[in-house]
Amino acid sequence: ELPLVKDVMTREVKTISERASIGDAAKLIMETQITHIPVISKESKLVGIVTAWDISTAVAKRHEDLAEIMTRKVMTADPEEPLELVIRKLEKYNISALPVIDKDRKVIGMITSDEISKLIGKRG
Amino acid sequence: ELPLVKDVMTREVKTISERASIGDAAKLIMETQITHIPVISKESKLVGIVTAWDISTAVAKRHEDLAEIMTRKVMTADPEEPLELVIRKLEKYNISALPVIDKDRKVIGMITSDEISKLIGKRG
Ligand SMILES: C[S@@+](CC[C@H](N)C(=O)[O-])C[C@H]1O[C@@H](n2cnc3c(N)ncnc32)[C@H](O)[C@@H]1O
Ligand SMILES: C[S@@+](CC[C@H](N)C(=O)[O-])C[C@H]1O[C@@H](n2cnc3c(N)ncnc32)[C@H](O)[C@@H]1O
Repeated sequence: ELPLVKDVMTREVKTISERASIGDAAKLIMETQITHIPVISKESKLVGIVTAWDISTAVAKRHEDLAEIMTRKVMTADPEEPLELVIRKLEKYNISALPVIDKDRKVIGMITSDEISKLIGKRG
Repeated sequence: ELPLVKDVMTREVKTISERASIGDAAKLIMETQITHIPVISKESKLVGIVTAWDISTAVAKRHEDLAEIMTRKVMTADPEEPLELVIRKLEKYNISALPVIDKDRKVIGMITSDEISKLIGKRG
């Protein structure tokens, strides 16, 4: 049987405030080597996601503000969700990570194709 | 048994010339939605790799040239290599993709954690 999201997700999530700048997001992505950063409101609720791809696109389009480049309609995962559903969502939207949220839309983890791919060798 | 790299790699690879600018790389990443772009010489040999993460880092560090931000020591894969070795390399270096090269260091494919993670559901 496949594991659940909560068995594979990372729990130490780097997030950024919606009031941050593109430079702040770029610095956080550089320092953590993480490419997907959930954007949160003052009440710590998920309001968007900004990725290295978005910052690269900002360079191509000469955008200046985080609000211009972050994605607001975020695909998320539930900790009790089976991994197959997550894999299908990642494939359908061509994305590489999903924030895991609780009932208050607080970010409690991240599940990534990097982590999922590591399961292959272990399952034989 | 696990597949070989050649069974999982994508063969349509977007590459960029080492004489390109950061703006050219950012535009290619935006248009293709691909985050890992092999950098090739005039003779089409692999000389580096530039990713969305590198362009994001260029924003944080205010770098101006592709040569400043691309990684020259590229981790690659061989088409006949077993997938387990690839998964170990990705994990060891915390990277999400490997160019697949032939004996002349020409890029013949890409293997990514995105593609590998899609195998999970199928193998049951
Ligand atoms: C289409 S993907 C292509 C590159 C790569 N697969 C990735 O995930 O970054 C790039 C876009 O997907 C968005 N994205 C990434 N993860 C997302 C998620 N969980 N929900 C919604 N959009 C997401 C990013 O904000 C970015 O605009
Ligand atoms: C350490 S990773 C962290 C982010 C993400 N895992 C990724 O692969 O982009 C970012 C750095 O890895 C480098 N990189 C990505 N794929 C590589 C490869 N196949 N060989 C060498 N360096 C690579 C990039 O050039 C970038 O400087």
